[in-house]
Parts: sequence; C-alpha cells; structure tokens
Amino acid sequence: DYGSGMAHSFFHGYLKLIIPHTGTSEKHLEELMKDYEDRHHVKLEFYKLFILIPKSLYCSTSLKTDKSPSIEESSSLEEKVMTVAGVQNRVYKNSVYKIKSESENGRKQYKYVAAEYATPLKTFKDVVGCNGAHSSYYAKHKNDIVLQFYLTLQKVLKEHENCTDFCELIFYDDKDENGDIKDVGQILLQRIRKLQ
Amino acid sequence: DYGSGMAHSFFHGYLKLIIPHTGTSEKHLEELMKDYEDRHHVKLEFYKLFILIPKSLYCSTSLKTDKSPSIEESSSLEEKVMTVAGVQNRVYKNSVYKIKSESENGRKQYKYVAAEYATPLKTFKDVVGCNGAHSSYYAKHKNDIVLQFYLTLQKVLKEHENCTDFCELIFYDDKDENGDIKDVGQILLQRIRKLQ
Ligand SMILES: Nc1nc(=O)c2ncn([C@@H]3O[C@@H]4COP(=O)(O)O[C@H]5[C@@H](O)[C@H](n6cnc7c(N)ncnc76)O[C@@H]5COP(=O)(O)O[C@@H]3[C@@H]4O)c2[nH]1
Repeated sequence: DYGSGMAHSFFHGYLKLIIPHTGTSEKHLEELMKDYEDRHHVKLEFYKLFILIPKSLYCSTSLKTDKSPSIEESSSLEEKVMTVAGVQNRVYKNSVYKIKSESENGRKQYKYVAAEYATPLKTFKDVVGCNGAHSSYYAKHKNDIVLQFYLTLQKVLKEHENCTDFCELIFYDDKDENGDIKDVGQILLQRIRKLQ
Repeated sequence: DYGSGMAHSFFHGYLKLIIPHTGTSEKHLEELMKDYEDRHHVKLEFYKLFILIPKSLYCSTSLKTDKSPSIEESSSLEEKVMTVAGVQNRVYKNSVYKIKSESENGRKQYKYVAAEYATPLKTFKDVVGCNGAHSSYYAKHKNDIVLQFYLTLQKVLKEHENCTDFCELIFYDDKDENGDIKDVGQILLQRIRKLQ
C-alpha cells in the first residue's frame, strides 16, 4: 500500500533521524528549539515539529503565501549534519514560522512554531502530475493514499516514545467550499489552541 | 509497485531538483563539478553523479569502509539551496570520493568521482528491519523491489534528456561468494573503465 510505504519511509528516513539526539552536534530536536529561543529571544508555542498533511496534496513552496496572510517566515533551527548512505555531512534543517494572532485585549501578537509540509506528499503529487501511465490510478485513489499516510504515520509515531511527543500531525481539509486554499496560519492556530 | 514508487520519488524529489539549473545559485550539477575542479585543482573522471544500487540493499554510512580500502573521502561539491514544501533554504550537497588505482607504469594515482548510494534503498532496508508486519513480505520480494527500482529509474531518466547524461546508475551484486561486501572502489573503477 503506497500511502503506508510513504509513511514508513518518512519516519525511518527523516523523523527518526532528526528528532532524537543525532547529528554531529548530538542534540535532540527539543534542545535545538530551546537554543533557538535563547538565540532569538522568542518563545516557541510547543517543543514540537508541526507536520502539515493537506488532503488535496497541495504543498506550497513556503508556508508563507498570499493565501496565508497571517504567516511570516522566521529563521531556521540550527542544522543537523550527518553522513547518510554515502552523502557526507548531509544537512537537515527545520523552519520556524511566526503567526499573527489577536490576543484577548486586541493587541497584535506573534506565535512561533516549527512547521513544514510532509515532503513525501509534495513529491507524490509531482509524480502523479508527470506520470502518464499511473496518473489515472493515483487520481482515483488519492484520498485513500493520503488517509493511509496519515493513519500509518500516527501509528508508527505512537510506537516510538522518543519521537511521538515532539511531532504533531495535522491532517486537514485545505480547500474551502469555493475550492480556494485556506489560510495555513489559521489551521496552525486552531491546533495550538486545542493543545493548550 | 513499491520499487517503481521509490524510483519516481527519488527522481522527482531529488535528482530532478539537483541536476538542472536550480537552487539559489541557479547552477547545473555539471557547473558545480567544474567549479570543484577549479577550486581543488583535480579532475573528475566524468561530469556525472554515480548512484550505487546494491542488490543486497546494504548501504554503508560512507563509501569509505574497511571493506573498501581503495576509496577515500574527498570534500563535497558546493551546496544547492532551495525552499521546498515549507522547509526554508533546504540544503542539497553531493560528495566526491577519490579512488586509488594502478596506472600502466605502476605509479599510484587517484580517480575522483561524485558518488553516493540510492538513499531510498537504505531507508527501505531500515523499514523492513524494524517492521514486524510486513517484513516477511518484503524479505521475499526484496530482489524484485530493487530490480524494479533500477529499471524504473533507468526508464524515467531516459525520458528526461537534461538529467540522463549526468547520472550513472550502477546496479551490482555487492556480495562475493563468501557473503562478504565487495570493495566499492573496484565497482566504480570497473564502470569508469567501461565508460572511457
Ligand atoms: N522535509 C524534509 N527534509 C529533509 O531534509 C528530508 N530528507 C528526507 N526527507 C523525506 O523523508 C523520506 C525519506 O527520505 P530518503 O532520504 O529515504 O529519500 C529521499 C532521498 O533518497 C532523496 N533525497 C532527498 N533529499 C536528499 C538530500 N539532501 N541528499 C540526498 N538524497 C536526498 O530523495 C528522496 C525523497 O525525498 P523527499 O521527497 O524530500 O522526502 C523524504 C522521504 O519522504 C526529508 N524531508
């Protein structure tokens, strides 16, 4: 099953490499987040990596787009460097975004989160777009594949205690009733409010 | 089919991103290789990325291991940087190795190549190793999956003229009759001799 294959490879080929104490610095993702707070004098809402799983498979280049006016790019966490399968000093880095939100007394404030799309979904959408032979099969089964990806990733994370608390999956309907892309900032704020 | 899915994702999620004129520098992989030659005063055997596809799926951390005494790590090509699916300034870099080879007059010389394992195979082997439910299925079909990966990647590369000349796939039997891992340096030298 393609969706669960992507989920296993995303966990074993990426999340399992970047969350625990790995890389030349031997730091846990949580430590990189605390270092970020010290260096930039800001507070991250949670010591978690928010992984966006949009049902339509559409992943923009950056989270900041004209459809998401509430989000701005901040800088990245410190890089993790490790040699993997012949690639010397391969670099892994995670991005921080700041989201404008109204506080109770109406003053503007920013909420900082580490967030990104689930990369295999972007790649999968590219594959489907270019690939004559399989396109019709994938287009028909797209919804099942994304759902399987989400459910399997959720299950695999639960089996790994050292990773599950540091990763927040957001599986969401990314298009509104007119077919427009929703503001990703609002999607993240909703989840933040729920977690608090 | 899992093998061809991995091949499509490796091409669309990586090779198509790193070979053409991409990244903040807008350089082609061939230009990065020529820059490397100027900077380090060495000559690369070919302006190609050698991708190793070992039949056993075993991919060591670096190409340099005690089983491959003829290979040494050199430095990396210049990095390519691009924002992908929410990860700002994601870094892609390729490694150069130098291989000891005997010249005609018996003098020692080095041959420089950009080479790495096909990372999805390493990830796939990790997934199979950890995963109770599917392991027996994968272990049985491992040979078909690697073969499908190779054949599909070969086909997809042929369909993209701007990439196929800059990528050399080496599908090889990586264990000798005693079950020991062969010297990867010799595998690469054999292919270099064939291409000349
Ligand atoms: N956000 C994010 N940042 C990363 O650094 C990263 N690295 C991997 N992944 C995702 O994890 C999974 C497992 O990766 P694997 O390395 O086996 O396959 C990778 C790998 O074979 C190759 N590849 C991608 N980036 C690199 C790279 N920098 N160096 C070498 N190979 C790479 O192309 C495949 C597809 O990559 P993505 O489609 O970006 O998603 C991958 C994949 O879903 C990443 N996701």
